[in-house]
Amino acid sequence: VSSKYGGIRGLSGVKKIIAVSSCKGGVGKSTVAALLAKEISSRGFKVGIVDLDIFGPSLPTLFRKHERVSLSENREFIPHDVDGIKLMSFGFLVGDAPAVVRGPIATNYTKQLLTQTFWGELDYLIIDAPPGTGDIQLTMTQTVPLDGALVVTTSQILSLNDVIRGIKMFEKVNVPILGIIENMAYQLCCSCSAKNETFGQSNIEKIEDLCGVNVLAQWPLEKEWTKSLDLAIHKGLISSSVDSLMI
Amino acid sequence: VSSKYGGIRGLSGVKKIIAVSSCKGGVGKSTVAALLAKEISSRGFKVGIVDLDIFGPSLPTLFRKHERVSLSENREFIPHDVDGIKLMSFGFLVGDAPAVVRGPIATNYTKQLLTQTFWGELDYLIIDAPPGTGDIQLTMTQTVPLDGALVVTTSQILSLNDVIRGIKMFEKVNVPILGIIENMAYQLCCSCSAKNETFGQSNIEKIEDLCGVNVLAQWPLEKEWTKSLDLAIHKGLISSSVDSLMI
Ligand SMILES: Nc1ncnc2c1ncn2[C@@H]1O[C@H](COP(=O)(O)OP(=O)(O)O)[C@@H](O)[C@H]1O
Ligand SMILES: Nc1ncnc2c1ncn2[C@@H]1O[C@H](COP(=O)(O)OP(=O)(O)O)[C@@H](O)[C@H]1O
Ligand SMILES: [Zn+2]
Repeated sequence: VSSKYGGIRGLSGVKKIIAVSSCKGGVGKSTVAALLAKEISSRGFKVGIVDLDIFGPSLPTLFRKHERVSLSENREFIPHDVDGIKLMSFGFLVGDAPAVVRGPIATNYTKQLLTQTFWGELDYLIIDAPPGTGDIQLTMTQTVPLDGALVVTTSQILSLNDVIRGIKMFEKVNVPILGIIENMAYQLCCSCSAKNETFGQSNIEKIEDLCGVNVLAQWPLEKEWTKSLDLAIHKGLISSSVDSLMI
Repeated sequence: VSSKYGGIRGLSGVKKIIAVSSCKGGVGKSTVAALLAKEISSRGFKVGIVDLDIFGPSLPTLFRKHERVSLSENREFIPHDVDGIKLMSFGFLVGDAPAVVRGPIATNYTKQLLTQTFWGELDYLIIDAPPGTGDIQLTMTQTVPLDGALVVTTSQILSLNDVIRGIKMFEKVNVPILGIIENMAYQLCCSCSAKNETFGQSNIEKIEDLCGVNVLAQWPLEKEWTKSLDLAIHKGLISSSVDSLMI
């Protein structure tokens, strides 16, 4: 039994833990995390995702799974399995109503989700972290050692400071930043397939210069992804993004 | 001297006051407000804009004006004049550093900007309100009677509740909602000029059904507008939007 994760029973079969973060909601972080998980799973690896957003869980909607999870005899949460991907979320505990919790209760729930879920053998556990750098994110970095963090943003990031603060949070605890994925960076014309950029390059270059973090990939605005997480539409791009993560 | 605005000296020459609002930052509210002001001004009307965002003033950047304003003998702010449009903003008081103020100080500053600026004769005063429904927005509705409010949003509004709360704030004080402008709703292909929708229609229809507020216009994602407020690029659209405002 691996002691890599400090002897936490539920994580003893997990090989690598990657956090997917963002500095504000709505940039598509959960969508990106889910598509990356599906791609890694399609390569034959065992993958799990844990969604730490207490206030707006993502996994029930993304994977169309709304049932509660059951408990093992050791009182650990048994994650859902959808197409071979293990899933755990607050949405599977309290249903769709957003939890009205604050402070210490939220951090306790966060620790439970991370340490009391029985994942079994996983090559990768992907953490879908809530946007920002608050208590829940700090709890995440303090509760489990992360092998890497990926930042999801859009080219319209209006506050460079927010992105930089997020990057610094991981650097402070020596978590390597795997890179930035710029989501919704362009749209392929529905008529002629020309690439139409959304906002242009300037902000992303500034972050690269300021933090030394590089943009791994630019993903398109893909309306189909608002309806279903179809890998096939941009398989080459998602696949090379996973390659660039180099995990 | 008109007593329409409760005998506030600085507003005594103003015929109509319109608020431009949004429920979150970055939807392009200030850009839309400025373009509408320029269009109205191009029709020969006297227009002023007051930007109430203490923490992130918009007008200095949009109109490339950074000098401080001077005071009249009555200690009223003398707004800037750029191409015939009168402009007032916190950015013209404290420079580009965002003010670090909270609560009562912010509301006092807001009242001052609204009531102690000498606008002279104006057909329209446009208020660029900060996003949301906090103290500053409430102070605005309590300090000056508004002839109408316009809501700016994007098709990716993730929280219908926020939009609805904004609309209700105006309804509570009997301010007519002139309508919604859905910004960045589509992009014209740079290659073939086909219209590529950004996110689709569903959220906007829900708001229309829930609140009985209609979408006046859909404006495109126009990269040129991140560099300069050029009316000409979409003159027909901006012009018909002003017609639809029916003010
Ligand atoms: N690349 C994309 N193309 C089109 N829509 C996207 C894309 N990424 C995300 N979305 C949509 O944007 C919204 C927010 O995405 P989500 O993944 O929940 O963002 P976050 O986790 O950052 O809050 C959802 O409606 C989602 O379907
Ligand atoms: N229709 C549009 N097309 C392209 N860029 C836009 C559009 N509207 C706004 N922007 C850009 O989006 C950013 C936010 O716009 P801004 O007007 O400051 O939004 P808000 O007042 O809602 O915070 C700015 O960089 C602006 O140039
Ligand atoms: Zn095209």
